[in-house]
Amino acid sequence: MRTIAIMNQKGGVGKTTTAVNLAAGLAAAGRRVCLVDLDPQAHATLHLGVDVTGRQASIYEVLTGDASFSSACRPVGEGLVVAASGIDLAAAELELADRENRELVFREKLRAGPPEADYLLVDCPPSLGLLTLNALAAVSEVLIPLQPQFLALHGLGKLLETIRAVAGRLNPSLRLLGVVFCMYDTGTRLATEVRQDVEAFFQAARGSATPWAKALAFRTRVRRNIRLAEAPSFGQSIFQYARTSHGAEDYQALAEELLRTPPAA
Amino acid sequence: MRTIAIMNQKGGVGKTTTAVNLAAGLAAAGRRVCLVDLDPQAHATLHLGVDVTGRQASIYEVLTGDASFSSACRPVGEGLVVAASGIDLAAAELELADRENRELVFREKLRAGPPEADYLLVDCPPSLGLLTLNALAAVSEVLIPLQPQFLALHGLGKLLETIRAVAGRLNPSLRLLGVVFCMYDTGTRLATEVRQDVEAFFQAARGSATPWAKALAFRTRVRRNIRLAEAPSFGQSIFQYARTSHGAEDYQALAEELLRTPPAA
Ligand SMILES: Nc1ncnc2c1ncn2[C@@H]1O[C@H](COP(=O)(O)OP(=O)(O)OP(=O)(O)O)[C@@H](O)[C@H]1O
Ligand SMILES: Nc1ncnc2c1ncn2[C@@H]1O[C@H](COP(=O)(O)OP(=O)(O)OP(=O)(O)O)[C@@H](O)[C@H]1O
Ligand SMILES: [Mg+2]
Ligand SMILES: [Mg+2]
Repeated sequence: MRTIAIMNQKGGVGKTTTAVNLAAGLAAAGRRVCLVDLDPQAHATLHLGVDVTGRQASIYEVLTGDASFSSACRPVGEGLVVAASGIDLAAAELELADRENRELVFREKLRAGPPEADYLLVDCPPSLGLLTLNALAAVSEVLIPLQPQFLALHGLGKLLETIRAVAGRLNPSLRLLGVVFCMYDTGTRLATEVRQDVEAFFQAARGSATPWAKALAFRTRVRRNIRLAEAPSFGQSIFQYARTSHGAEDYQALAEELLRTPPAA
Repeated sequence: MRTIAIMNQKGGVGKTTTAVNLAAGLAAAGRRVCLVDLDPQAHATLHLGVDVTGRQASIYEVLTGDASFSSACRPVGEGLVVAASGIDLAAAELELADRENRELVFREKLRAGPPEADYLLVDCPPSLGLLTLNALAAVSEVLIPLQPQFLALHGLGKLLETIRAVAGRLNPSLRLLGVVFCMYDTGTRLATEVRQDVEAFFQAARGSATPWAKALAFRTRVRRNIRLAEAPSFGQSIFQYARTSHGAEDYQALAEELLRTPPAA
């Protein structure tokens, strides 16, 4: 099972949109996919129209209680299950704060009962707090959605340092798989400049002793496309909502590129 | 002094862009403005090109150490000072977690040494954690930047509940001033639908016993405009970077509308 955290502490860069549509794209290509929603906003859960009322456990009970990982998993379509989040997850960060090995709770639960899947994708909240650290400790690869804008680029250094710190302290096999440009405004000077900066940075890091030595900027760029913003209000992935849109094209291309890209770990 | 927290736990909706450009717009209208950066990403600090490397205190030392509030304030232009943040602020949430009255630390420091200003604006991180709670406990009004998209709208209910909880427990005078639509794609069906939903919600809440009984959707809408995304890379407000752009027009109109709107508190 390939395990990938989709994270970036910068808000609104396309983490959830990428996690959901990449998961759906991989499932459409015949892979078994488990999507984990580790964001208290529960947007990945909402995006796919998953119902969290009812008695079934959510990821909150898995992290803070005795619920097994698989008890939070709900099938949402051909080859895709979602470990759903609820707003109670916001309390988890403060509740876990006093625990020993508080960053390893998610990894322990995953190891105790791993899902039957080829890919495990984890949608992270826009912060470097305990929930994100739990994700980084549990996976082997990190995918960073990046909006090609100055404020979004600025935090990349801090992100890499966080990945290096987690690899050093909690999870030696953690590697950066790469960045994917989202909401890409084709043709603006800013987008081109940012993309060139990032590509040059990773070129220069080739072969270094860092967790990003094999990282790449994915060739697929996800263009800005209003259909991607509309799909969540129907509880659907972009493939269900607007199969012929640019958004569906780009996320299908991204899924295919990921399938061709060997694990960074 | 009018005190306003600019917050929304949804990421990337325009909090920092609004905090910085509204502060600059109010200063240009002759008001004395203090902008507080409570986000560990330090994007408001970065956006205005403020240098945090020297020996001067940042907001981290104010919250976790003995530094006074005014020691973190740096003048950045006519009538505008910034209480700057650094990436050490990320550690503040965990460091404050064990303190008594952990949500009131910022308020106490502000009361001990208030800045000489007509307006105090606080840029918040994309979460409902301790830093945001500190902001909500310290101010009288909340302004919510809202991207007119489904995922961004979905969290509004939770935001209002958080404001109500803080007003009930920590800060009885806290009121929602209103929402301002950012990155408004004029003409899309989604934007119009979301705007109408929000306006209808606040109409219906008029006169209720809630902290949002007087809230309004600001008439000024900030259109999507690439100049707003470029300005931070030059360390400038939109007024310095592109004075004739749509972005400058919209934030000037927002500043003027705010000056005409009586306090909600
Ligand atoms: N390529 C795109 N084109 C147009 N809209 C997009 C695109 N990608 C995402 N969006 C929209 O932009 C907003 C932000 O995206 P999203 O919520 O996926 O970001 P995020 O990084 O998960 O945010 P958060 O930091 O709050 O978790 C959403 O309203 C989403 O629908
Ligand atoms: N009206 C606009 N038009 C175009 N780009 C915008 C606009 N407002 C903000 N942006 C850009 O969109 C991105 C998100 O905005 P911003 O960083 O202000 O949001 P935020 O809510 O503060 O994000 P965070 O949740 O990470 O704190 C930034 O790159 C910013 O430059
Ligand atoms: Mg998200
Ligand atoms: Mg911000």
